[in-house]
Amino acid sequence: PAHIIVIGNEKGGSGKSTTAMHIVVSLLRDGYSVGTLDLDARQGTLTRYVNNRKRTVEAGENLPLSRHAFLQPSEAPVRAEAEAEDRERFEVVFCELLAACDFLVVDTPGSNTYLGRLAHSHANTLVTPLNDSYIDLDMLANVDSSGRDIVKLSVYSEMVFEQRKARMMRDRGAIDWVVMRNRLSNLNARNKQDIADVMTALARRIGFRIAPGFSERVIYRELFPRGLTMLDLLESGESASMSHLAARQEVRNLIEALNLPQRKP
Amino acid sequence: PAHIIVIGNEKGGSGKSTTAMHIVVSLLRDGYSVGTLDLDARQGTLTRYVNNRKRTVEAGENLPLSRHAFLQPSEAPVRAEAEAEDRERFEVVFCELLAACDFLVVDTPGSNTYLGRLAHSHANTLVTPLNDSYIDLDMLANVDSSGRDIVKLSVYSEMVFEQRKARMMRDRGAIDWVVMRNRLSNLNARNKQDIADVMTALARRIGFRIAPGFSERVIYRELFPRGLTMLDLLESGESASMSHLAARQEVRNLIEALNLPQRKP
Ligand SMILES: Nc1ncnc2c1ncn2[C@@H]1O[C@H](COP(=O)(O)OP(=O)(O)OP(=O)(O)O)[C@@H](O)[C@H]1O
Ligand SMILES: Nc1ncnc2c1ncn2[C@@H]1O[C@H](COP(=O)(O)OP(=O)(O)OP(=O)(O)O)[C@@H](O)[C@H]1O
Ligand SMILES: [Mg+2]
Ligand SMILES: [Mg+2]
Repeated sequence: PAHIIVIGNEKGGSGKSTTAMHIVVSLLRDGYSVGTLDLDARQGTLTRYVNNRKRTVEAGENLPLSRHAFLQPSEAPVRAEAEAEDRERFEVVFCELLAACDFLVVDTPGSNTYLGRLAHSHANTLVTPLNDSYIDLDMLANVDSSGRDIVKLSVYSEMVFEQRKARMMRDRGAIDWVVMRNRLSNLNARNKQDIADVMTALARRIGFRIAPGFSERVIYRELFPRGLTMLDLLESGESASMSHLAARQEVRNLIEALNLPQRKP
Repeated sequence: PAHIIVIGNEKGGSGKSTTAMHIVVSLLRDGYSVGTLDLDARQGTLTRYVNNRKRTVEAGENLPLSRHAFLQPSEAPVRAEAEAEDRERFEVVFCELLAACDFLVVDTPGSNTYLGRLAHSHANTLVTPLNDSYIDLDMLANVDSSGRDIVKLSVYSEMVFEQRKARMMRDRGAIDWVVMRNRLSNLNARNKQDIADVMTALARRIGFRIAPGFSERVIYRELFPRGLTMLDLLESGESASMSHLAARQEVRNLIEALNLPQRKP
């Protein structure tokens, strides 16, 4: 069955959909079959990215495509019914992709939803991107006014803890939780170091490991209308700027750090 | 009654809470009484920012504070009941702050919620920050693969349209919708221009105006643990770097562009 990679962070705009697409394209270009599941169907960023890619293929480009599905949250008027409906639809789509693909990449919303929590409880690998920022950090842990000491754990840490328990109870499975910084700049050495120090302490305390992340580069977002990533450009022989090559290396370093199981592509 | 400024954008991480706090502190430092209402109580970014500021005041700093309230969404099991509960709690808190303050700044979640929509329908001024990115733009309008032509309007534009109608029906009031770019960099001239062109066309088409926005600067986020903004630092005589002065000017330019009504501070 597919190895499941969930991209999660309750904090909005931390880079989940961007990270999801770059992991997807990297695996596709290595020859794997990849399923993509968008649980943020109202925003539908991943769905649009995949549809833009299809549009580019229909216009004549030869690009590998993922097998895509998305789930609209139930509109049932009673919460328990809506959750039951969400769960049923999730299981149908999830099982289908699980059987059909080498890897299944699930994009979750930047808010606390039943479908998002359900996906977390099914992850083999959980990838959490976050901005190099105390505001993003605040969803993992509250810090004191020096910005150096952890005062208490915060809502997203608690959610992951709950879903790790759910996973353990369902099938004794463990979730490999990998956190990466996103939109990093070369400047701001002091803020960067302060946050890195808190993250190192937090990693030990709540059980995640830290992977090399992505710098702030326009190449991570300017190809969205075409459904492309820099991996597609470079490997089709388009001219390569320094930033494109550096970005590709960042994506490769992340994939390497994820320690994904070997599959025959 | 207070002039109501709602900070809204369904897209996560566009800079709502950051923009909210900087507008709040600017108005406070000009001597106005400011109410703050956090409708994103689970994430609670604005609530934490305000509490961090209180903590700094309790430690001896002399800083103006907003009058703060936050609303947890109802947990009622039936959707219609939950919305009725949310509406009642909103009206109590809202009326109180409306009567007590010169300005009321409302921070909304980066997702589609009943409380968020309700706040939009009560706005005098709606401020929408967004990243200089096709991914953020996608919540206002879908564009074609060239990234230049608008294909159709998207979910957040539709939401604002609905809430403007609701406002018009309730009290014939109009919402001044101001959109600003956030986390701008000096690089990426082509992507920046392409997005600026789409925004100009969109502004005419859906009825918003564009205000000068904020650059990407660590000073917009590194003071979060202390509950401060660069306006507090500069005006207390702390040493001012070029970036701090430039950031303060960006905040002042935004406030100016908002065209807020004159109030006796
Ligand atoms: N490394 C990067 N370099 C440049 N821009 C980036 C990078 N990562 C993300 N972005 C931009 O930052 C914004 C947020 O990214 P993205 O939409 O992927 O986050 P998200 O966590 O999926 O957000 P949401 O919570 O709304 O689903 C987007 O405008 C995106 O284009
Ligand atoms: N102008 C800026 N310069 C530097 N960093 C910024 C700027 N604006 C926002 N940020 C950072 O970007 C991230 C998103 O900002 P913020 O939390 O204010 O957005 P939001 O729209 O309120 O997000 P959410 O949808 O999760 O409520 C945070 O880490 C914040 O510190
Ligand atoms: Mg997303
Ligand atoms: Mg916010």
